[in-house]
Formats: sequence, C-alpha cells, structure tokens
Amino acid sequence: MAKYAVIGLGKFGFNTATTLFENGAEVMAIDTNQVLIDEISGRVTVAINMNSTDEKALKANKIQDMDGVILAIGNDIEESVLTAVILKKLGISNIYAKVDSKVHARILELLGIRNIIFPEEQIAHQLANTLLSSSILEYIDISSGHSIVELVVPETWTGKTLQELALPTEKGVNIIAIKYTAKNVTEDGENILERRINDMPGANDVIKDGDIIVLIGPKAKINDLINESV
Amino acid sequence: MAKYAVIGLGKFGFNTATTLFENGAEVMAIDTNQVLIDEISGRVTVAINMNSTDEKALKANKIQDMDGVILAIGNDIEESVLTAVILKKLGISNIYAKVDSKVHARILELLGIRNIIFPEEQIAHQLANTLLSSSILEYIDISSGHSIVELVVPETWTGKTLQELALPTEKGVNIIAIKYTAKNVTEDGENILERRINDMPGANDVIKDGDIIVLIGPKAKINDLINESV
Ligand SMILES: Nc1ncnc2c1ncn2[C@@H]1O[C@H](COP(=O)(O)OP(=O)(O)OP(=O)(O)O)[C@@H](O)[C@H]1O
Ligand SMILES: Nc1ncnc2c1ncn2[C@@H]1O[C@H](COP(=O)(O)OP(=O)(O)OP(=O)(O)O)[C@@H](O)[C@H]1O
Repeated sequence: MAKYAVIGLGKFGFNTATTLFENGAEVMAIDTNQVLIDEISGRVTVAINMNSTDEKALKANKIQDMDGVILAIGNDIEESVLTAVILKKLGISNIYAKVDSKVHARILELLGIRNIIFPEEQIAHQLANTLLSSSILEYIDISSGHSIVELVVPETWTGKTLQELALPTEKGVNIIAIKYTAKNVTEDGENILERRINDMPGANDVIKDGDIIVLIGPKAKINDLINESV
Repeated sequence: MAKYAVIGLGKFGFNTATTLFENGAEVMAIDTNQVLIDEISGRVTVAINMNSTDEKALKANKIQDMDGVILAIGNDIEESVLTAVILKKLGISNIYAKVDSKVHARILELLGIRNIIFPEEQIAHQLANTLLSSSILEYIDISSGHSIVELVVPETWTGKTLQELALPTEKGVNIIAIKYTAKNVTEDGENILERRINDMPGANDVIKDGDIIVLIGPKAKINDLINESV
C-alpha cells in the first residue's frame, strides 16, 4: 500500500492528495492552515496541522516511513527550501517539489531534488504551442522527446486511406486517432451531427474533409509536418 | 501574424504571454499591477496597465481585433467572470480561461467559454497517476481519450522482439519509444553507462531487462496493461 505525505494544500497539493487517496494510496496531508485541514479531512487518510519546518513534528509523524513526499509549498520559497533541507536530512529521497519560479526550481535542484514541477509554466507552454498554429488544436511535448499534435487535416490528405498516406514511412509520424463528425437521427427524427472518435485507426480508413487527426512522433518530425501543413 | 491578448500576468498568464511572443506572435499583455507590466515590457509586443473590467479601455485598445484572448485571472473569480461577460459582449469568441476551482470553471462554462484551463489540477492528476504504480514513471492522459505511460518493462517481455510481443494486436497499444542504457568508453578510456532513447522502435528490436518503454493507447487498454504488469 503506497504511502505519501503531501506538504502544503494549495490547489496543486490539495488535488494531488485527494487524487492519490481516491485511488487507494495512504495519504498524510499537512498544512498550517486549519481551514484547509478541515476541508480535506475525510478525503485523505489523515490531515495534520503542522509546520513542515518543525523537524521534531515531522519525525513524530513518521514522515521517513513514506514512499514519497510531495512538497507543494509554492509561494513561500524560504518555507519550501527549509522543508526540503529537513526532508533531505531525514534521509527522504523520493521528493516531488512544486515551484513557483525558475529561481525556486534552481535552488531546489542544487539541494539535489530531481522531481521539480512547475504546473503554470508547463501548461502555459502547452497552450502557447497550441495557439501558435491555427490549424493545431492541441500540442503536447512528452518526456521521451516526442510530441503529440491534434490538427485539422491538410486538404491534400482528404480522400486518401491511411495506407496511401503512409505517414510512418513518409513523415516518420504515427496517427493515434481520428476525430470526425457523423450524421445521426435523434429519437424525434431530427437529423444531427455527432462528434465521434476513431481511436484505433486502420489502414483502410479514409481521411475526410474536416477530420481532426491526432498524431505522435519525434518532436522534429512533428514540427516539420506542422510547418508543411500551415 | 497571430495576435493575442493576455489578461492577468500571474505565473500562467506571464508565461503564456512571453512564450507566444518568443515564437513570433503579437502579444498585448494586460494587468493592473505596474510591477508586472514593467517586468514583462520587452518580452511582449505591448504591455498595458488596464483594468479588464473597463469595457471602454478594452475597446480603445482594439481587443476585438485579437485572434484570441487568454483570460488568466485565477484568484479573483468576480474579476474573471466580469471580464468574461464583457469579452463575450464585445463578440470575442476565441477565449481561453484559466480557473482556480471547479466552481470557477462551472460559472465560465455557463457563460459559454469552452476552453477552460486548470493547470494545478491537471498536473496534480498527472503526478498522482505517475506515483500510483511504482513501475510507472510517467502517465499522461490526452484529450483524444488515449493515455501515454512510461514504465519499466515487465520481466515476461525481456528477450523478446517487438514483433514477438505484437503489442498492437495482443494488447491494443503501441510502443512509442524505448529508453535503454548503453555501455560506452570516455576519452579517458573509462567505461560508463549512458542513457539513450530509441524513438523509432522497429519490429526486430529486442527488449532488454531494465529497459523503460513508452506506450500509447486508448485509456482502458493502457490501464489493463498496467494492472497486469504490477
Ligand atoms: N511551513 C509550512 N508548513 C505547512 N504548510 C505550509 C507551510 N508553508 C506554507 N504552507 C501551506 O502551503 C500551502 C500552499 O502554499 P502556497 O499557496 O504558497 O502555494 P502555491 O504553490 O502557490 O499554491 P497553488 O498550488 O494553489 O498554486 C498553503 O496552504 C500554506 O498554508
Ligand atoms: N480586472 C483585472 N484587470 C487586469 N488585471 C487583473 C484584474 N484582476 C486581476 N488582475 C491581475 O491578474 C493577475 C493574476 O491574478 P491571480 O494572481 O489572481 O491569478 P492566478 O491565476 O492565481 O495566478 P497564477 O497564474 O500565478 O497561478 C494578477 O497579476 C492581477 O494583478
């Protein structure tokens, strides 16, 4: 049974703690703000009003027995760094730290913390990439050096089967899914258009005008393809 | 030339504005905090000290001419909602809104805003999924209903070729990449282990003990596979 401590119940810490608990992990939630402790009670295993810079209190609550500690104090760099120093001193190696700035990240890295999370920056980059090409609906970089992109099909692809397009060999990318609109009739006999997704595309599937395709491939290949199609 | 307005220069808004500008978009950054306006000047096309609930000021600065508006006021729900109402009234349809809570999201949805972004919650879910299985190193859900997972290879896969594993037909998932360690010799003749990535895996590639594989597939298929291998 996985055991985690979450220090700091801001939006990120709170959501991480409750999601872990909902999925069966044992979660100790820690904050100095009693309002948040009350709010999260029942949604985690135990919620403790404690200052994470209090080494004695951390030891008394057996923080060393955790499989990992999520340090989610963003705003107050001093509190975050002091807590990190204490966690390291207590021999805790599995630390995930949320940061609020590049400076904050750098300090924690110098302390040897390898899992650094900066949600607002990560999602800001994702949104910016999505916006930068009008035919791109979503763009995600993943840690394997691949990118996933969702885009409206280029005109030159319409009417072709996936086998004819031969994307893996021609462009070095793979198609994950095709989002399309299908005609349907409601119970009242009304004609409607429904959005559907084909998430196991086959060689004989035909690309239609207006389809949205979801592609994955090495970052450089995806970017080449985007630059060709816009 | 894509033109965007970013209202609210918190961590999310600031990063979105500067990333868009760095990539060639025209960016109008708006905030009431002069410190942030000064900080972002030079990193966007124009930075304006303006209250986004001031309809006259928005019109005077031609916000209707933008290709999109990023509404990045998280904390103050009233300011965010009031601004959203004004933007809708001015006929702006391409609105991306950052929210700080589910309630905030619900209100904006009722106003007809479809692109809702909640960075801390999205990244909290991603981290929680990653932590929940010790053999999983990263887990991402994407909007096409697929998941991407990075995991240490199950023992039963080692020694097999990708063709033998036949993951697409057997498990309904695709392998995107294989991360592995390779022996190498430094210039000083020292033997070292290097982490490398094979990002175009082929049918004849062999899975070795300790490899990390990156898989993609429909969410249910990925979850079945995770539950089998842990
Ligand atoms: N030393 C401490 N010990 C315990 N809790 C602390 C300590 N310092 C700060 N906190 C708590 O950490 C929580 C998160 O802090 P803060 O709001 O600064 O983070 P944030 O990362 O900006 O939040 P969000 O995730 O909402 O963006 C707060 O609820 C605060 O009470
Ligand atoms: N009516 C308004 N007009 C212009 N700017 C505003 C208005 N209301 C708030 N702001 C600005 O929006 C910015 C972001 O607000 P806030 O810090 O509440 O958002 P946040 O979403 O919590 O931030 P973060 O992205 O850092 O998590 C602040 O810099 C604030 O000055």
